[in-house]
Amino acid sequence: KQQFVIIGLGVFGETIATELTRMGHDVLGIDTDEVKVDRLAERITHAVIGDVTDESVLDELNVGDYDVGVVAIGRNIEAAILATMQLRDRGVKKVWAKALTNQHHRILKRLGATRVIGPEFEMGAHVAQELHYPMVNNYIGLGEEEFIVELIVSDNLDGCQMDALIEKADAEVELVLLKQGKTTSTNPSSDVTLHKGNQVVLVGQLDELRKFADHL
Amino acid sequence: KQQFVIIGLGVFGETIATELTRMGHDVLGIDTDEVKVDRLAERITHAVIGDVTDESVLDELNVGDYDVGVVAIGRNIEAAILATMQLRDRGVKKVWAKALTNQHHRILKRLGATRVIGPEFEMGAHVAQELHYPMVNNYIGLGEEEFIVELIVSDNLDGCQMDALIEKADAEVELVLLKQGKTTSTNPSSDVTLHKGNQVVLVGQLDELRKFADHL
Ligand SMILES: Nc1ncnc2c1ncn2[C@@H]1O[C@H](COP(=O)(O)OP(=O)(O)OP(=O)(O)O)[C@@H](O)[C@H]1O
Ligand SMILES: Nc1ncnc2c1ncn2[C@@H]1O[C@H](COP(=O)(O)OP(=O)(O)OP(=O)(O)O)[C@@H](O)[C@H]1O
Repeated sequence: KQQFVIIGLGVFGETIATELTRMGHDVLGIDTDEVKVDRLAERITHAVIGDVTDESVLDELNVGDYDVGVVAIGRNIEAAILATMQLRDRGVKKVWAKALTNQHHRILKRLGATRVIGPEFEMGAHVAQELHYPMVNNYIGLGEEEFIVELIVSDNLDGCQMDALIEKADAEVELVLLKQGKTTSTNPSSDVTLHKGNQVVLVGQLDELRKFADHL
Repeated sequence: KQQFVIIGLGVFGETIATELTRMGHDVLGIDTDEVKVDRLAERITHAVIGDVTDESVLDELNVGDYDVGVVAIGRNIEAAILATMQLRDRGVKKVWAKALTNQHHRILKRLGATRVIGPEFEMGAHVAQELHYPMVNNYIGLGEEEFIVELIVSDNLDGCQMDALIEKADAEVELVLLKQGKTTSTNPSSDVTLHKGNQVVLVGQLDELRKFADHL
């Protein structure tokens, strides 16, 4: 069980605050907006009206005692900057911050944010990939351009064999998991026949995965 | 190559528009904000100043000819609603829309959005999971409460054997991929010794994965 302070209770901050509370942690939420604070009063440990650009606010709340701080203010970069600095100055070890743009990202990192997240940017990139490769349902980056990708088999691939598809694309990708209906096989043989709606999980280098996807 | 119309060029819309253009598609971007439109003029196929609550704007741009429409307006729900309806009325087959809240999500779905995305909500849920389970780096939901999860081995698990950890937790989870340094093995033996920083990919039911994570 940890203690979290969430500064900024827009959709992003509120979601983090309520989810962490639901999972059993102590969560303090701070926002200038009374409506948002009231709405959360019953759903998180403590919801407080306060302006973080006022240093006394965070002092009175003893934020230095918290394990983790999350700065969930996007547009008001000055408030996000001040909140990040104040949390770090008071000794909060882990401070995650939301950033709207790449520039804000670099600023917050330099001011001590342990990690910076760009929800609109990251989801935008995700959506673009899904629109470009409609068969891609989800993916995980493993670093060094290597990805795990989940594809949903479309109509036109119904009845195809996996290894035939890999061979035709001449792509270095591997099948690691296959879910057909409710049955998941974690070591599927590559000559398996695919059916519409099946979930195919592959791993490979980005170029090879693209090569594979372009030949579908 | 497809034709996309992106309505709303905030961070989310702009990211989608620029990424799709970079991947070779035709992209029309529309926004009321001249500054945003100018900034994108050189980076997407067409960037146009326009207010989508004015029906003539979309008519003049022949949006009916586009394959896909993305409504990337979050706060102005009325504009998002009108944009969604107008795209569908003009025959755009695939319309994806951003929604800030669950209520907006249901409204946009009912008005014909093919798919609704909540970037702040989805990333908020993601961040909460990562804060609750610090070893979890990423995950993919396969449906029916089944997940693929990527963990990063922490200090205290350095030198542990995978099967010993699974046994100790008495959890029904399977090791599907292991990345140690730059080497990825897609069919790792479960008695493998883990080292700090290794990337471990497991699959299992949510309860079993939690059971495993709680025993780490
Ligand atoms: N100085 C401040 N002190 C405390 N809270 C603040 C301060 N400035 C802004 N906030 C709060 O931070 C929250 C998030 O601000 P932001 O401008 O990013 O809104 P948003 O884009 O609607 O958020 P989200 O994208 O998470 O829905 C708002 O609820 C706002 O009231
Ligand atoms: N009627 C409209 N016609 C065209 N564009 C609009 C209209 N209303 C809002 N927009 C544009 O939609 C974009 C996104 O609006 P929103 O209010 O969601 O801002 P945002 O939260 O800053 O976006 P993001 O979270 O993507 O950064 C803005 O650039 C805004 O100018």
